[in-house]
Amino acid sequence: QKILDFNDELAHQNEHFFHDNKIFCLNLLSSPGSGKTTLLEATLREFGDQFKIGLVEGDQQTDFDAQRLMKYSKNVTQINTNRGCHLDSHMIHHALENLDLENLEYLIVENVGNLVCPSMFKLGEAKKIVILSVTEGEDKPLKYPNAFFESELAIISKIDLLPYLDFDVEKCIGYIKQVKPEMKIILLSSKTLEGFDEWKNWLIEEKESFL
Amino acid sequence: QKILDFNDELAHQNEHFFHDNKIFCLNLLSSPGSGKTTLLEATLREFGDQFKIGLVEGDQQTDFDAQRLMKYSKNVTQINTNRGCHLDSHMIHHALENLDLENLEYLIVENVGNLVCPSMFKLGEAKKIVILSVTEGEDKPLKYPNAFFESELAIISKIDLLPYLDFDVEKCIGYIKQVKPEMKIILLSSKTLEGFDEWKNWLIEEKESFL
Ligand SMILES: Nc1nc2c(ncn2[C@@H]2O[C@H](COP(=O)(O)OP(=O)(O)OP(=O)(O)O)[C@@H](O)[C@H]2O)c(=O)[nH]1
Ligand SMILES: Nc1nc2c(ncn2[C@@H]2O[C@H](COP(=O)(O)OP(=O)(O)OP(=O)(O)O)[C@@H](O)[C@H]2O)c(=O)[nH]1
Ligand SMILES: [Mg+2]
Ligand SMILES: [Mg+2]
Repeated sequence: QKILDFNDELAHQNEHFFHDNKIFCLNLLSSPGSGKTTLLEATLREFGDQFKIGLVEGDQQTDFDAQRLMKYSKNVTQINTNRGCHLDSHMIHHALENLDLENLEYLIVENVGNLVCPSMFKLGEAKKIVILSVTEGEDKPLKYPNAFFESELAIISKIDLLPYLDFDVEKCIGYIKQVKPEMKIILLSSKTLEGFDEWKNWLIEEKESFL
Repeated sequence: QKILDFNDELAHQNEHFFHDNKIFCLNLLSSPGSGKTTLLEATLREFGDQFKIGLVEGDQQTDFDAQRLMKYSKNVTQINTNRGCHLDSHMIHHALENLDLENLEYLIVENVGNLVCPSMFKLGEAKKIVILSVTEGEDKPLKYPNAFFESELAIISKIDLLPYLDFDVEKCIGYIKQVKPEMKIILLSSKTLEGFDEWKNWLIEEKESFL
């Protein structure tokens, strides 16, 4: 409990910092391999010139994800947790030192691939986003409810693979709404860019109304 | 650390119990939706009459996975961790009370879908098995090395989907061997049953040499 309280305190500090500097911070949660990094690659490619975006990459080990994003942006930093299963606000606080924060509009944090632990640790973000890929199965929202309950946007990813799977989109949407009735849901593919207009609009509108 | 030591103590107790009763216990680790339950469904369907198998299902919430397995076997019990990110030896100790242990040959534990935390908690199992689906990407073994380092078998699942993905099987095998050179690797599909002979033989041989 003490650990959580200390984390929350520092999360509030981060929150104030973001607010004072008009930075819209998003925390991306999902299982390993749901498509977080691929989504960010496509986001930088498609909108990287229109929005000023800073990125924090979290992984147990390697800087593979940061390396992938650095093909499109210099404003990227990698955190390794080693045995840790989630990012915390202390890590974020220090990660900011490695980024160009001047005129930053968005700070997007890709959390460690994990549908359980990251949902329980605030980073000071404005909103959490949970990503579920169509290859994982429809029942994940009910089996891992915290990650969905704590998020304000659920992205159903890799929809270009739907023809090859028996994934029931409507069932999945129903399960998400069971956990969080007011959840905004976007279906997209980082491969075909289907759903990317909706994703872009969400980024614009949510930042507007938040700041 | 105290928590880990207490868990290890109870894990040793479980280990002794399994040894005395000639039960071969396996702990299945993977991300959410990698195909653990589907593998167990197919395993029960294909070999459930030849091997006496008991099953422990672990999830944050719901008994969906236990329900799925109960279509094929009565010897199934579900543990809910609620906010917990992994099963522990205390939970396993109690779960055994709900199973028919008489003449049991295999006890297979499906851990909470999580590629980080379960690798750090012993349950008293003979071996850990890590499952990685081809839809998750090749680099997971290096990014989540603990889960692979602690396992003796790596199953690459859902191989029937390979025609629709650009997943590099050889690269993935190389990454696994980087983390654990002696890792036994099986490629399989729970849908087409490709690789199931290998899986069956592994179950038979490993139990033989362990007990
Ligand atoms: N077909 C298809 N594949 C995708 C899509 N998005 C991601 N992938 C594939 O899914 C795999 C994993 O993608 P990543 O972006 O690395 O997933 P991640 O969530 O960042 O993984 P971690 O950071 O390790 O948790 C890769 O092989 C990607 O090519 C998509 O929209 N369509
Ligand atoms: N094409 C294909 N799909 C599979 C295969 N194995 C599992 N799936 C699908 O993958 C999805 C998830 O499968 P599950 O067996 O529920 O995965 P899991 O690892 O038990 O998930 P959790 O228990 O929630 O961590 C389901 O939609 C399955 O139908 C396979 O071999 N081939
Ligand atoms: Mg990633
Ligand atoms: Mg399962």
